[in-house]
Amino acid sequence: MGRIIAIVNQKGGVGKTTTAVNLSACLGEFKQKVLLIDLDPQSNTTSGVGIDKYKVTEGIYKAIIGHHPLIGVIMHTEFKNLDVIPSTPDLAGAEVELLEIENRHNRLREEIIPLKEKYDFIIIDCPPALGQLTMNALSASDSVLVPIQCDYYALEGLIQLMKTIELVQRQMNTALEIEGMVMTMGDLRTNLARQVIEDVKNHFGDKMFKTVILRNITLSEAPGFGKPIIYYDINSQGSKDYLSLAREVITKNKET
Amino acid sequence: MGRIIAIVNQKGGVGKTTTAVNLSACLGEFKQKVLLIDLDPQSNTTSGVGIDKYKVTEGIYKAIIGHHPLIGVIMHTEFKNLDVIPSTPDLAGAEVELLEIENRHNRLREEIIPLKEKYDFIIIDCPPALGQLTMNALSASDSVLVPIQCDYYALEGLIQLMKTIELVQRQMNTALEIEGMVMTMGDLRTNLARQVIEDVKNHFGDKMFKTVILRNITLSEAPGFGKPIIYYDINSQGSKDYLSLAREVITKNKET
Ligand SMILES: Nc1ncnc2c1ncn2[C@@H]1O[C@H](COP(=O)(O)OP(=O)(O)OP(=O)(O)O)[C@@H](O)[C@H]1O
Ligand SMILES: Nc1ncnc2c1ncn2[C@@H]1O[C@H](COP(=O)(O)OP(=O)(O)OP(=O)(O)O)[C@@H](O)[C@H]1O
Ligand SMILES: [Mg+2]
Ligand SMILES: [Mg+2]
Repeated sequence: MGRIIAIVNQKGGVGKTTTAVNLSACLGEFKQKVLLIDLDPQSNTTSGVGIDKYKVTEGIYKAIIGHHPLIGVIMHTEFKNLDVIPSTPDLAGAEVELLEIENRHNRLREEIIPLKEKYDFIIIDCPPALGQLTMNALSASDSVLVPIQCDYYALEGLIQLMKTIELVQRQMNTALEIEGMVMTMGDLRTNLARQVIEDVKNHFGDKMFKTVILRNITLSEAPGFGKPIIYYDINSQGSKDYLSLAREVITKNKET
Repeated sequence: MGRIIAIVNQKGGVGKTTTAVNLSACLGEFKQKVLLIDLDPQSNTTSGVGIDKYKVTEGIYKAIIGHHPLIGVIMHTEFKNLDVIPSTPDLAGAEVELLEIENRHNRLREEIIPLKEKYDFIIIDCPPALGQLTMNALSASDSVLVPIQCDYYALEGLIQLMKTIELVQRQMNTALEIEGMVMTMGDLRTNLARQVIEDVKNHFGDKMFKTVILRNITLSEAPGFGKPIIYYDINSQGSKDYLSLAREVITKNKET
């Protein structure tokens, strides 16, 4: 049965999309069947795997607002074992539209259950907010993976994020676990990065992945070519880091 | 009469808060009286000027939801000519609460008009979304300043952002202008950054500020000490860049 992991952090620009796209591609490289869902109206995940959001007619919006079965909006990509459900520009309206729907937080959860048998992992990229779309992802997921940038402002939002996760665990999804925290954009030459990593380790202990994603220019170049890092430059630091993260995620889930 | 500038970009982590805090402090250095408003529930601007959001009892939430006059929630800071209206954790609920209020997009606009006489500049930091809070800021402002990170994903959201600004200009605030685009976190040694700057220059021409904010570790260290960059390290690249941006903003507005 497939494991559903939501990539969440309301702080902007911490590497949610970069982690969603590259973790998914690396899991696929290790023969895991992966479905990547873009739940962010910015559609960065969609373009990160080479799909033009303006050419897509049906995406996640049609499933969670239009009751269209999810299976009908799945697209195959050119990358090994990687399917994707794209986001379209109309998703920007979903934050408000969901407020008027009965059982609004469970729309994605209801639709996603039939897909768990078809994939080993379902990865959901979320917008930088704790609004209706992110609540849908938290309600539908088995666990949450939190990218944390090695910067001061990124630490500030963690208290709020943990409170929201606890709220979801109590009221919407008692089975929701923490998959882990992954440090991103780390420049280990600086005191600040080392200090932030130390702080997170003290707070979250073994929930922090051993892999630290280092700052690496190729990770920000690859989206311009619509390719995950291992298909853009397999020898880059970014590829090493995300392959290592994927191995940790597989090992952790094989044990259970 | 004070000029109200909203710092807006729905893409996360592009330097909205860093620009709001440091531009405000630098304008204050040049003897401009500045009010900085934190309209983001993450409260990064509030902590960026050394205020503990958990110790603040009244902030922007009380004014736009609670009809409390804005003047009553202004705090003085230790920095020259810089006052601030902080954000408190209850602001996180405002995105949904505003939907039930009559005339929801104009709450801030109604409250802010009396303050225009007391300040030379009012700077508003916004969350990474085009929701109700950002719409309030766009409706209340004379102009929009858009930070753009020198990265591929940051380019993607600009079409959506410009459409939203045009919508606001047509329906809510015909006088809204573009103050300008400022390129941020530029590492000019990389092709990507130079290419992104070139693209923005081709699209937006003279709306792009001449100042490019370079990537500079001191800019991400300063928030940890609750200080704008010119009070943390006046000799840093970050101080030079934001002082230069402040000079451009003053020159541009003196002409009018
Ligand atoms: N390890 C890294 N090294 C260098 N650049 C990176 C790294 N990870 C991400 N980036 C770049 O940093 C920017 C922010 O990353 P990304 O867009 O993945 O964050 P996000 O959390 O998804 O943002 P948002 O909050 O807007 O959804 C992007 O331009 C990306 O290319
Ligand atoms: N020029 C720069 N050089 C180095 N680091 C920077 C620079 N500008 C901003 N940063 C750092 O990058 C991160 C993102 O910047 P910031 O938080 O200001 O962006 P934002 O757009 O306000 O994010 P959000 O979308 O979450 O509100 C912060 O940790 C900040 O300290
Ligand atoms: Mg993203
Ligand atoms: Mg911010």
